[in-house]
Amino acid sequence: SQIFEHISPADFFYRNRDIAGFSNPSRAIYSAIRELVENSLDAAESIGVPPDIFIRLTRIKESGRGVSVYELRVQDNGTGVPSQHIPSAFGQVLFGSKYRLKQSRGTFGLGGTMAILYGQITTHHPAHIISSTGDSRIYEYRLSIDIRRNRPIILQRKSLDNDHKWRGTIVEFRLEGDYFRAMPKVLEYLKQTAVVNPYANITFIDPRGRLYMFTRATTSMPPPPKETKPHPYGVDVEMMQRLIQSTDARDMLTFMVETFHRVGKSIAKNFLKFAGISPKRDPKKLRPDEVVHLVQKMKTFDEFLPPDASCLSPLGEELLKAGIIKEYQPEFIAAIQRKPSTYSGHPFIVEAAIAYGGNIPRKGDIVLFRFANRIPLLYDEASDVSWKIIKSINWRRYKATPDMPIAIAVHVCSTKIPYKTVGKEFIADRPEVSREILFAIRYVARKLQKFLTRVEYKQKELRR
Amino acid sequence: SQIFEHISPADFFYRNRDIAGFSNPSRAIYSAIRELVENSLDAAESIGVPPDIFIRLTRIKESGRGVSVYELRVQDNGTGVPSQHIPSAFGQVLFGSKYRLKQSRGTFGLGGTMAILYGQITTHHPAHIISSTGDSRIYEYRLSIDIRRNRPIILQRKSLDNDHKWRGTIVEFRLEGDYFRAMPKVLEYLKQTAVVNPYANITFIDPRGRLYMFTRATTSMPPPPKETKPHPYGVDVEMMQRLIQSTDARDMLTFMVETFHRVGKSIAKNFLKFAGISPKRDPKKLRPDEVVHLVQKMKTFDEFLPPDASCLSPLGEELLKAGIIKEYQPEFIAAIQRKPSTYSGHPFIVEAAIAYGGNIPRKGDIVLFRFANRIPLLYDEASDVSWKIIKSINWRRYKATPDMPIAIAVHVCSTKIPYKTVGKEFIADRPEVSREILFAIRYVARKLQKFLTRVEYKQKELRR
Ligand SMILES: Nc1ncnc2c1ncn2[C@@H]1O[C@H](COP(=O)(O)OP(=O)(O)OP(=O)(O)O)[C@@H](O)[C@H]1O
Ligand SMILES: Nc1ncnc2c1ncn2[C@@H]1O[C@H](COP(=O)(O)OP(=O)(O)OP(=O)(O)O)[C@@H](O)[C@H]1O
Ligand SMILES: [Mg+2]
Ligand SMILES: [Mg+2]
Repeated sequence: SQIFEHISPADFFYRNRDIAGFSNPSRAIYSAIRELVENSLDAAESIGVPPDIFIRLTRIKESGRGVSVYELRVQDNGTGVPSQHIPSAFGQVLFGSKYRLKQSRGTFGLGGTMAILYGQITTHHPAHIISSTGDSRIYEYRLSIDIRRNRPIILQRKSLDNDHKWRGTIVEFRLEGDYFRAMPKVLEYLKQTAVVNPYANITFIDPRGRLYMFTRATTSMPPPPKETKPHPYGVDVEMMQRLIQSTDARDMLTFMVETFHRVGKSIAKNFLKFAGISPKRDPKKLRPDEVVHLVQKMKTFDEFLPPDASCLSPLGEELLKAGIIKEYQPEFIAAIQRKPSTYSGHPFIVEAAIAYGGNIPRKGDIVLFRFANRIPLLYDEASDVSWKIIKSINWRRYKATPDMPIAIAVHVCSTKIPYKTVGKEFIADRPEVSREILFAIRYVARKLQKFLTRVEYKQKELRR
Repeated sequence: SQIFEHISPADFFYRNRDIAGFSNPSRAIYSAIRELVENSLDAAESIGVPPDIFIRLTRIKESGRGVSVYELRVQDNGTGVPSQHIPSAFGQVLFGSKYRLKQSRGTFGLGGTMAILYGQITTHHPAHIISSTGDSRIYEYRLSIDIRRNRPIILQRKSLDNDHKWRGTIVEFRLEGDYFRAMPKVLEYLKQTAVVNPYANITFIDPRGRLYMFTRATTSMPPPPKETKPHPYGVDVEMMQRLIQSTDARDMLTFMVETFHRVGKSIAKNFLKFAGISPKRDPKKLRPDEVVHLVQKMKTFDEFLPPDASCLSPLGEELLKAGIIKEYQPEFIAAIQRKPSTYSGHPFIVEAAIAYGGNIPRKGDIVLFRFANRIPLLYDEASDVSWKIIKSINWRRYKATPDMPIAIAVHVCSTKIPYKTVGKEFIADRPEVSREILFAIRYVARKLQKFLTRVEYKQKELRR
């Protein structure tokens, strides 16, 4: 007969590690490296410091059939983790500092912990964390994860003098994997990461002792993303109830102005009139059906201002083109940064670039580069919303044919990227986001069309 | 400065509902229907009863832009849910009866709850559950979900007389969606579900009042899947520690025999000798490094017997061919059921069929049907391991060209399907599983090759 049980989130991701991007030994190496590098980039950027990241992957011993036990060590000059939070940050799933409404690479609260968990189940070796927030102490932990209870087990804890006021984090742990199969993707990831984060220094020493240095091209950092308020468009009933629960506002007018992004008094007044709710009502006294009504009206009121781009950190057209130019020296390149838009309360910006010719390979299909919050997405291209949009476009309208050497780059930045997978492989088909990607690609496709028309014209001229 | 928080699993899937298959209004309708239908199929099969499933989707009101509020009602004649578990079964994420080592459609403990959660955040309407296990009472609940605490809120609970000894479950809730966009996929899902579960009656009334009846072709049920012990090959350190923790065995020989699938005394003796561990040792007294050593030796010991097929419930070659035959009347069809294999302790069986000609469309690509534990997988084909394998095969070797009308069906059954996504869209690239799929497809491809060779020969004969 049936046995009903509940399991912890760590147990869920342990049992379903394919879902977190740890399906096989080569994928595990890729996922572990990218999760730690993304944590380090977030950590340095959050204090406006150009990131210095050192990655070392050492082979400890062979396990057979291409698989070995490796030790991965990633060091950064970021914020560091406060001592009391180190065990949970690395030993508990669904714990972190990125649950705010702010653009960052991390979003789920489980990437770093998942990598350590995978290391633990394949090698049983505890994780070694050293960190300081730049104060007078450096903290050193050896941890393992109690997977069934989703909590860290502190095996050792030391506190050391921090005479040099070092600030940063070192994460070191062992895992079983297949680096040599993962290598092309790992190197491609680091290379593309360096391109869209040109202010970062990334150093990688691979198991054969080879040194890869991606030296920063600039020390100037883009304006950092800022925490923002939810945009009223697309807020759902649950979000609305939480906002009502946590507000100090005593009336609906103040609630609308204080709670939402770019809602001033006059817009708030007009909206409340449109929704038929008195501005004097106490938000906490709205009935459930009134809350539903308010949420539905928020979707159809068209006077809300679009989101302000300043809370986000897009690449900018120059940086988006830079990677393609460096790689392919195309004959033609065009880029666009769309105005900010919003889905489910989250502001986002789509940027796209298209390039033709040069050394772009002719592979019978457009070469697509995808980025989200400055992270390169290298897997499952065919499931990504950008790919589907490219496939849905009739390229002949733009004088482009499948045998032409064409490359497209798409970057989406947002307070929350709608990833379809926990492994952050590709972006889901959210209507507002796919619409923006479609418009961005059509815009640059029209620029390509003008170029191809001029080329065609010149060729005709030459033949005469 | 940084704010560290933890979130509940319900909050995680609320914030990341794209991950659970609820990205957009049409996808939400599809996901809600399939999650409830799969629960109903599991519930009836678990007591060996031919499933009778009634699905009704009613439009309540329009919300604008193609999106409406619908009411979804799914009724079955399955086991029913014991009264004390109804709130958690439907109102708590990561709770369920399918965490055992047994083949079933459900595996994560969140599908039904996720559908209800999505309904709640889009309509704020509580869920209505009626269920009885066939005893003297029927229980009726109205529930909502406390998302931040991942627990059910019981709004109403009634207990009614069950004079007719009814047994089953009715789940009724409202959600916002776009049925007309979802319709082709919903109907395809129900049709393919009926094909691979020919003993099930499925009735669907759509929002326009149209009745779709998929009447059972037989009342004979396949032998039900059985709960089994983990297979020793591919067990990891965490699993090993849990098995050691929960065993009653006082010595390693008894532990090996009682814990693992198809390990008898002589195999256990040989393995322990191979691993250099005395059969008399107390499992609970093994040192951590000895546990790691044992796990590694389990991967390389080649005398373990392959899994027994009897714990699994494959379709069988006839049933796998039946759907293709009915749909396309092909000129040629061949199928294979591979012997059981195992990954990470989970036994699995791969079945494949290939068909040529008849009404199979020539779409420049092979038509692929994918199934896992008798569930049709209709999304993200290009990310699925079966698709990748088909793409990696050099079909010219088998005399097949891309313009030929070829269809392939692949079914994987296992105590755990390695889904890549929580929405169960496609299967991850697990080495042991992809190997089996590759061999199965090659086998039927060789049969196709023989057929195409005969066809080619006959055509040459005719020309003379
Ligand atoms: N190198 C680091 N420097 C500073 N803080 C870190 C570092 N690595 C992890 N953290 C902290 O630990 C938390 C948990 O990290 P983890 O990677 O598990 O989740 P996340 O980054 O929040 O989200 P995601 O799962 O999307 O990566 C982070 O939110 C951050 O606060
Ligand atoms: N129609 C039903 N009849 C009987 N039991 C049911 C029914 N629907 C749900 N349940 C019970 O509720 C539990 C939770 O269902 P839910 O769909 O959330 O998770 P699951 O089916 O276990 O896994 P998955 O997330 O993969 O679907 C099930 O394990 C089952 O015990
Ligand atoms: Mg992270
Ligand atoms: Mg289910």
